Amino acid sequence: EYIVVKALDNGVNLSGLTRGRDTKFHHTEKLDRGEVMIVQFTEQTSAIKIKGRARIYTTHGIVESGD
Amino acid sequence: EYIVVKALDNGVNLSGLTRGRDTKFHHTEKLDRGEVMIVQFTEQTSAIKIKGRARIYTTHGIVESGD
Amino acid sequence: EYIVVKALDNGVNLSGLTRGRDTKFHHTEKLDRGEVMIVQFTEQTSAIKIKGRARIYTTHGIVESGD
Amino acid sequence: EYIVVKALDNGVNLSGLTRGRDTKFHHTEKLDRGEVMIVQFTEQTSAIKIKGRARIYTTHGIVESGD
Amino acid sequence: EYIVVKALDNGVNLSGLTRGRDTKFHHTEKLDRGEVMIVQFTEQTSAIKIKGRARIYTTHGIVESGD
Amino acid sequence: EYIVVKALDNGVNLSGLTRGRDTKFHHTEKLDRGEVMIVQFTEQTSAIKIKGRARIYTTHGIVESGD
Amino acid sequence: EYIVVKALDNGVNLSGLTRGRDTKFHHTEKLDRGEVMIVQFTEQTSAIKIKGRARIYTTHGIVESGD
Amino acid sequence: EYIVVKALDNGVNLSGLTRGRDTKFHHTEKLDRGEVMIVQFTEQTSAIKIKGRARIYTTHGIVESGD
Amino acid sequence: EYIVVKALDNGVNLSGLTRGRDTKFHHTEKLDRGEVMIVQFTEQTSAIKIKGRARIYTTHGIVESGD
Amino acid sequence: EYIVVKALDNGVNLSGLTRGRDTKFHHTEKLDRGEVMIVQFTEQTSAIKIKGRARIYTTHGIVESGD
Amino acid sequence: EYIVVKALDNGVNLSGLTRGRDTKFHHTEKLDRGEVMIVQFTEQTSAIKIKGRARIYTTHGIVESGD
Ligand SMILES: N[C@@H](Cc1c[nH]c2ccccc12)C(=O)O
Ligand SMILES: N[C@@H](Cc1c[nH]c2ccccc12)C(=O)O
Ligand SMILES: N[C@@H](Cc1c[nH]c2ccccc12)C(=O)O
Ligand SMILES: N[C@@H](Cc1c[nH]c2ccccc12)C(=O)O
Ligand SMILES: N[C@@H](Cc1c[nH]c2ccccc12)C(=O)O
Ligand SMILES: N[C@@H](Cc1c[nH]c2ccccc12)C(=O)O
Ligand SMILES: N[C@@H](Cc1c[nH]c2ccccc12)C(=O)O
Ligand SMILES: N[C@@H](Cc1c[nH]c2ccccc12)C(=O)O
Ligand SMILES: N[C@@H](Cc1c[nH]c2ccccc12)C(=O)O
Ligand SMILES: N[C@@H](Cc1c[nH]c2ccccc12)C(=O)O
Ligand SMILES: N[C@@H](Cc1c[nH]c2ccccc12)C(=O)O
Repeated sequence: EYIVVKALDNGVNLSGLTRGRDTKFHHTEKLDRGEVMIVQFTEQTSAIKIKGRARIYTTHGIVESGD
Repeated sequence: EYIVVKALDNGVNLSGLTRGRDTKFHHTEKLDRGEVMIVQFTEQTSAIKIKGRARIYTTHGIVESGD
Repeated sequence: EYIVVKALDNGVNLSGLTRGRDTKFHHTEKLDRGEVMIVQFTEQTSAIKIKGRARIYTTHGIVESGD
Repeated sequence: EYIVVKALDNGVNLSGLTRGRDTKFHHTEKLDRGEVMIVQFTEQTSAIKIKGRARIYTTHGIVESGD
Repeated sequence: EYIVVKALDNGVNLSGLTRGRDTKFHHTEKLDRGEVMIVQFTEQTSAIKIKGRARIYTTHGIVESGD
Repeated sequence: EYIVVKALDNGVNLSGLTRGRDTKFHHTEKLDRGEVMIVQFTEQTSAIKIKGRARIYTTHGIVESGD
Repeated sequence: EYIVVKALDNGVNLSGLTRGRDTKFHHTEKLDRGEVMIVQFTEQTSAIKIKGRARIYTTHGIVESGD
Repeated sequence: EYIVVKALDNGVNLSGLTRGRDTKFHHTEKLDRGEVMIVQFTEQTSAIKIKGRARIYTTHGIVESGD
Repeated sequence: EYIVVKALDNGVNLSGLTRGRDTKFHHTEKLDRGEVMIVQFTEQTSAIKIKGRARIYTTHGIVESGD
Repeated sequence: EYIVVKALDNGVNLSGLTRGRDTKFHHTEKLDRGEVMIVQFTEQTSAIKIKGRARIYTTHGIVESGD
Repeated sequence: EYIVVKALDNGVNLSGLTRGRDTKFHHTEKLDRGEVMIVQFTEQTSAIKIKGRARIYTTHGIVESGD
């Protein structure tokens, strides 16, 4: 399972949150306009947070963040 | 299995409830308008609760909370 | 496997019943109007009961309780 | 695998029958009009019986009991 | 794998036949008009026989017995 | 994997043939008009033979025997 | 995986060929007009040969032998 | 996985080639017009060759050999 | 997983290349016009090369080589 | 699971990020216009980043980076 | 999982890149116009690069390289 995130603006934040008892940010990737990131759920990552304007392609459809 | 949650307002609460005999809140993520969260069911999380206005993308369709 | 429950009224009861020889209520979550709960079947929960007005999204379609 | 049962009348009986050599009733849940029950097949339950007016959502379609 | 049987008359017989070298009836459930039975194939049951008027919902379609 | 057989006449023979080196009849179920039999392939049964007028519902479609 | 064979004539031969280094006939079932045979691939049988007029229902469609 | 081969002429050759380091013919079945052969890929057979006019039903469609 | 290759000319070469660190030709089957070959990916074969005019039926569609 | 990336410009960067606690770039492949790269998620790679104008073919649709 | 590559020109390069910590070219197959190559992802190969004019058939659609 992966999701695809395309930044529609500069400064989009794509963060991975830890799997397990705690839920903390373990990594934040900063994306500039037009950059695309494809990320999986993993042993480390069971939740993902997106701030800023981006188009997110998922199993359940395409979602736009930021507005 | 994951769900996608897009906050339509500030102050949306996305909570994970514990798997196992007890059912307690182990984490609540506060989302501001436009922020998107993608979360899995995990060893820790077997139930999820959403308060406030949000659009929730699931296997069974798109559901809006809050109204 | 999970189901999605959106409360259409205050005071909706979403209960989990125990897996195994006995069938008892192990947890009841009270939902207010607009709140959404997404719950899995688990090692503890093999039956779910819903009282009050709610829209329930399942593999077999959308079902409204309460009327 | 689960089925969804919505009671259309008071006094609907949803019973689980035992898995194994014997086939006996191990639990009967009484549903009032509008209540919804979602139940799995389990290690204990390999047959389910429904008496009274109810709408049953299954893999093979929607079936109404009672008439 | 389960099948759904709705009795269209009183006195419908739904029988389970044993898995293994022998093929014998191990249980017969008598259904009255309107009652619904949902049964799985199991370690004990590898064949099912239905006598009397009933509507049977299966993977391969809906079949009416009795006429 | 199961098949569904509805007898369209009296005296329909539904036989199971043995799995393994030998291919012999291990059981023959006699069906009267309107009776329905639902049978699996099993450790004992790797071939099934049907004589007489019946409607057979399978993964590959509906087949009528006897004419 | 099974196939369904309906004899359209008397004297249809349905043969199983052995799995393994050798390829030999281990069983031939003679079918008369209208008889239906449903057979699996098994530990013994990795090839099947059909002589005579029959309709064969398979995953890849319906095939008529004999003409 | 199996394929279905219907001979459209006499003298159609259906050959199995060995799995493993070597690729040799281990069996050739001669089919006469109208005969149908249904064959699996197996521990012995990882390639199949067909000479002569035949209709071959596969996962990827129907192919005619020989012209 | 298998592919189907039908030679449209004489002298079509269907080659298997070795799985593992090295990538070498381990077998080349020469096909004459009309001959059909059905081949799997195996422990020995992780790449296949086709020279000459042929129609190749694969999961991703039908491809013609040679022009 | 793999994705397909076609560079629409020179100087497109396709980077793999490490699986595990750290998220670092372990490899960046520079693609010139027209070059195509097909990459899997692996034990080393759980996130992929694309900079520059490219067309990316994924399970969730086709995404263009860079604009 | 395999992809199909048809060279549309002479001198098309189809390269396999190593799985694991390093990402290096372990094999390059030169294809002439019309030649078709069908390649899997393997223990050795987790990324594939194509230079030159070719039509590439993948799970996500057909992609043309080189222009
Ligand atoms: N090292 C991270 C990389 C990663 C995967 N998915 C992510 C989503 C967000 C941020 C980082 C990641 C991991 O394996 O989990
Ligand atoms: N640490 C949590 C992260 C998480 C996953 N899904 C969630 C849903 C809600 C809240 C937190 C989460 C877990 O692995 O379970
Ligand atoms: N602790 C419970 C949480 C839960 C999951 N599904 C439920 C349905 C109803 C009530 C509680 C739950 C469990 O793991 O089973
Ligand atoms: N304790 C029961 C709960 C149950 C599941 N499915 C049912 C159907 C009917 C009645 C009870 C049940 C069990 O695990 O099997
Ligand atoms: N005890 C039986 C219950 C049952 C399941 N399916 C049936 C079909 C017919 C009659 C009884 C049954 C069993 O586990 O097998
Ligand atoms: N005892 C038999 C019952 C059976 C299953 N499928 C059949 C088909 C035909 C006749 C009998 C059967 C068995 O387990 O195999
Ligand atoms: N004893 C045989 C029965 C059989 C299965 N499929 C067949 C096809 C043809 C002839 C016989 C069979 C076996 O298990 O293999
Ligand atoms: N004995 C052969 C039978 C067979 C299966 N598929 C074939 C294809 C062609 C020729 C023979 C066969 C085997 O198990 O492999
Ligand atoms: N002996 C070869 C046979 C084979 C399978 N697929 C092929 C493709 C091309 C050439 C030969 C083959 C193998 O098992 O791998
Ligand atoms: N020996 C290589 C063959 C191969 C498979 N897929 C490839 C793609 C490109 C180049 C070579 C290959 C391997 O098993 O991995
Ligand atoms: N050696 C890398 C090759 C690779 C696979 N997918 C990638 C994506 C981007 C960059 C490199 C790669 C690995 O096995 O993971």
